[in-house]
Order: sequence, then C-alpha cells, then structure tokens
Amino acid sequence: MGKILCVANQKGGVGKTTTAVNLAASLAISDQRVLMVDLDPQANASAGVGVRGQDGIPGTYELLTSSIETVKTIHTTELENLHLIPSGRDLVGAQVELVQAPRREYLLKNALVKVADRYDYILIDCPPSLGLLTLNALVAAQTVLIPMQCEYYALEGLGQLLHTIQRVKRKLNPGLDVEGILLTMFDGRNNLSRQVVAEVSKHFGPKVFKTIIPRNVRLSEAPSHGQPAIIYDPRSAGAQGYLGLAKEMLG
Amino acid sequence: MGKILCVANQKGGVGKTTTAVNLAASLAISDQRVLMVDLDPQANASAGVGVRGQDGIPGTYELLTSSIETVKTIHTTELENLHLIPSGRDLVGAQVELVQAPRREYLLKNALVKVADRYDYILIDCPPSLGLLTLNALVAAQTVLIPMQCEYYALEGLGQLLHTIQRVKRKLNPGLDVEGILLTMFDGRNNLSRQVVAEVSKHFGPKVFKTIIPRNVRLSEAPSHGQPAIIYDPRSAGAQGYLGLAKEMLG
Ligand SMILES: Nc1ncnc2c1ncn2[C@@H]1O[C@H](COP(=O)(O)OP(=O)(O)OP(=O)(O)O)[C@@H](O)[C@H]1O
Ligand SMILES: Nc1ncnc2c1ncn2[C@@H]1O[C@H](COP(=O)(O)OP(=O)(O)OP(=O)(O)O)[C@@H](O)[C@H]1O
Ligand SMILES: [Mg+2]
Ligand SMILES: [Mg+2]
Repeated sequence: MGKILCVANQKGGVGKTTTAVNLAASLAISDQRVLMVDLDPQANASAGVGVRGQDGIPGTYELLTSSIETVKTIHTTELENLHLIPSGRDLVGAQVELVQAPRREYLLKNALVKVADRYDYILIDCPPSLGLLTLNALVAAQTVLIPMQCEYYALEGLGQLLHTIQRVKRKLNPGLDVEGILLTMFDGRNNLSRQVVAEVSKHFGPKVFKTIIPRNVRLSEAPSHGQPAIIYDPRSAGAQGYLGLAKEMLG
Repeated sequence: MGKILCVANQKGGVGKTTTAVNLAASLAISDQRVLMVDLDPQANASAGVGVRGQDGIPGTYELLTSSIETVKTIHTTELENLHLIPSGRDLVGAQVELVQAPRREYLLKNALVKVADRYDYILIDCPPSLGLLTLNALVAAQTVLIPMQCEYYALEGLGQLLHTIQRVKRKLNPGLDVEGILLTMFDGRNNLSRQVVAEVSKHFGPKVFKTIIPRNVRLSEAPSHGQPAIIYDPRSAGAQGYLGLAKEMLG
C-alpha cells in the first residue's frame, strides 16, 4: 500500500507546488511509482508537469463530485513512473458544492484507497487555505509535508497549521502525523533567512528536514517549460535540493 | 465617501499583504484618512501594522457574523491617519458558517458603508482564494488592485482572477473595476522577471501601474518589527516603491 503524503500550508507562495512537483519527480526517477494529485483549482502542479487543463479531461473535480472510477482520472506524464490526477477551474466551485455532501471530508480518501496499492507514493498538492479541499487531503494522508519559506509571515502561520493538523488527527484521521518541515527559498546572504532557520530548528528540531532548498531561479523557470526542475536543469542548486530531499526520505 | 479598494489575487505569496500594508501607510502619511480591513484568517496585515490578534478584541469575524457596530471593530495604529479592522483565527470558520447566511455576499459591504464617509480610502487585504471572504471584498469594493509576482505561476492565475471579477461585476457589483495590476518582487537580474513584465504590459497595457516594486529584503524584514517598511526603513528601495505607488494613485 503506497504512502499517502499531502503537501500543505495555508500560507501562500511558500513552495507547496514546487515541492510536490520536484519531490514527485525525484522519487519517480529513484524507481518509485508515484501518483501526484493536484487539489488546487489554480492547477499549477498539473502545469508543472506539462499537463494543461483542457476541458473534458476528468480530474480531481470529477473525483470529488461524481461517481467516476478513480483510474479514469489518472493521466501519464513525460516521466514513466509519475502519474497525475489533474485539477481544473471547476474545482473552485467544489468547496461550496461539497458543503452539503454526506461524509464530505472522506471523499478523497475513499477515492484514493482504490488505487493506493499501485503506487509507492501518492503526493497531494494543496491550495493555500484550510478549507474543505485541504481538509480532504489531511484526512486522506498518512503524513503532512510542510514547506516553509524562510520569511517572517510564514513563521507566523506555522502555529495555525499545526493546530489544524492536531484537530484533524483527533476528530477525523488518528493516524495523521507530520512527515517533516521543509525550509524553502533559503538565501544565505540575508539575516532573515538565517534567523527563521534557527527559530524553526529550535522549536521543531527533529521534525525539520536536514535538506534545505535554496532560492534558485531555475526552480521558477522550469514550470514555464512544463517540466520539473530536475528534468529542466538537473545540475541546478534547486534540483539538487529536491534530489537530496528524496534521498533523505527514502533513507 | 471614501474609495473602497480590495487587494486580491488567489495566487498565494504574490505580495497582497505587503501591498495593502505599505500602500495604506503611504497614503496615510500623504494626509489621507485610511482604514485597512484584514480579511485573511492568517492576520498578516494586522501583524504588519503591529496589532497582535489578542483574543477578545473584535474584528472582521465579529463584523461578518454578528450585529456588532462597525465602529466597535475599528482600532488605531502607530500611524495617526491609519485605522485597522483586525482579523483573527476564528475567521477560518467564517467561510463555512456564512454559507447559509442570507445575502451572504453583501455582509462586508453593508458593514463598511456605515463608516465609509469617515475615510478617504478603505483598503481590504484578501486571503489567497476565491471563496466567500474574497467574494465579500469584491462586492464591497469599487476597484480591485491586483499584485502580481514576476513569476510564471502568477501569470497563469491572472486569467482566472479576471474571469471571477467579470462574473462579480455582472451578478453582484456592476460598479466593480480593476484599479490596476501591480508588478511585485521584480528582480532585474533575471530573465523571467523581465519576460513577465513584458507579457503583462503587452496584454494589459493601460491597466498596469507604471510603478514596479523591486524584490527588497527590507520589505520582508519590516513585519517582524510590526511596522510598514515605509516606517521601518523609509529610504529602502521597497519603501520607495510603495511611496511612488501612492503618488501615482493620488495623481
Ligand atoms: N526555492 C525556490 N527558489 C526560487 N523560486 C522558487 C522556489 N520555490 C518556489 N519558487 C517560486 O516561487 C513561487 C511560489 O512557489 P509555489 O507556487 O510553489 O508556492 P505555493 O505554496 O504552491 O503557492 P500557492 O500558495 O499559490 O499554492 C513560484 O513562482 C515558484 O516558481
Ligand atoms: N517586493 C518584495 N521583496 C521581497 N520580499 C517581499 C516583497 N513583497 C513581499 N515580500 C515577502 O514575500 C512574502 C509574500 O508576501 P505577502 O505575504 O505580502 O504575499 P501575500 O500575497 O499576501 O501572501 P498570501 O497569499 O499568503 O496572503 C512575505 O514573506 C513578504 O514579506
Ligand atoms: Mg501551489
Ligand atoms: Mg497575505
């Protein structure tokens, strides 16, 4: 049974999608069979692996709001071991549509368990909020990977997220745990970055990944080519960071 | 009657809060009476002007979910001409609580018109989503200021946002217009920044502010001191950017 992991943080722009895409790709080239689930209506993770949200291809919206078979929403990508359930604009409306659905927090979990044994890892990219979509991911997942920008506002939001994870663990998903906190966009030249790293390591020590992802422009260029950075420029500092994270996770 | 302007973009981390805080402060020191409304449960805009969300002080949550008088939610800040309606953690639950409320999209508008004549500008900082909170801001506002990071994913999200603004204009707020698109975190050393500026200017020409905000670490340090950058370090490139934006808006 594959490990289901969600990449979540309600603070915007901290590197959730960049982490989901590049970690998924790094695991895939390390001979792991990986399924990435794009749960963000912005569909950035889908674009990051070159899958444009053409209307008519089923994805996470259909998975949550209809009785479509899970396998019918799975698409291949350029990487052999990496599959994707894409997102689209219609997912924006899902939050409101699902409020009345029975057992609305379990919809994603019930859909993913049907295919979990075909994969070693299932990675879910979450939108920047603690709404029903992220809640579905926290219920479906065994662990949460928390990307955290080395910035002050990102530090402020960490408490709120850990509070929400504990509540989900108590009420909906007792097995939920934190996979780790990943420091992203680290810029060694500025004090703020170093202060945030020191602060997070002090408070969360063992839960913080040893791998720290540097600020690296190749990571932000790669999506415009529809490729993960580890394919677009494998020798870049950003790609090397994510390859290191995959090694650290595989142990 | 003060001009009500919301700072919105569902893409996370593009500089919404940094823009709301520094533009509000720049207008306040240019002798404009300004009210900033923090509509994001993360309460970053509140922290950015030094107002910590202690439990017990009423703010946007009470404004939307109870019959509290609007003036009772207004707090002063270090700057004489800048007032704030703060946010807090309880706002996370508001999205779900309000789904059943009658005329749920007009709650903020009805609350703000009661105090609009006391201010020259009312600036609303929005969370990174197109949910009920942002919808309330789009209905209450006369114009939308759209901060846009000079990055590929931010460019992708612009279409979805403009689509939503048109829908709100048609169905709920016929007077709604785009105040302008503000390019943020511009880094002249990298190609991607220049490409995004060229692309946005080509497609949206007259709607793009001439002022471009550079990437500047003083902007991200200021919130840890609870001050806008124009107070924390007025001569920094970031602060100068926002002072220039205020001048451009005041004409
Ligand atoms: N280490 C890095 N170095 C440089 N740029 C980065 C890095 N990581 C991410 N980026 C860029 O920063 C922006 C924000 O990252 P990303 O979109 O992955 O964050 P997110 O948390 O998924 O955002 P959202 O909250 O909107 O979902 C993107 O334009 C991305 O390309
Ligand atoms: N021009 C800039 N130069 C450097 N850093 C910046 C700049 N503008 C914003 N930042 C920093 O980048 C991060 C994201 O900015 P900010 O929080 O204002 O974005 P946001 O759109 O409000 O995010 P969210 O989507 O979470 O509400 C913050 O840590 C902020 O301090
Ligand atoms: Mg994302
Ligand atoms: Mg913000």
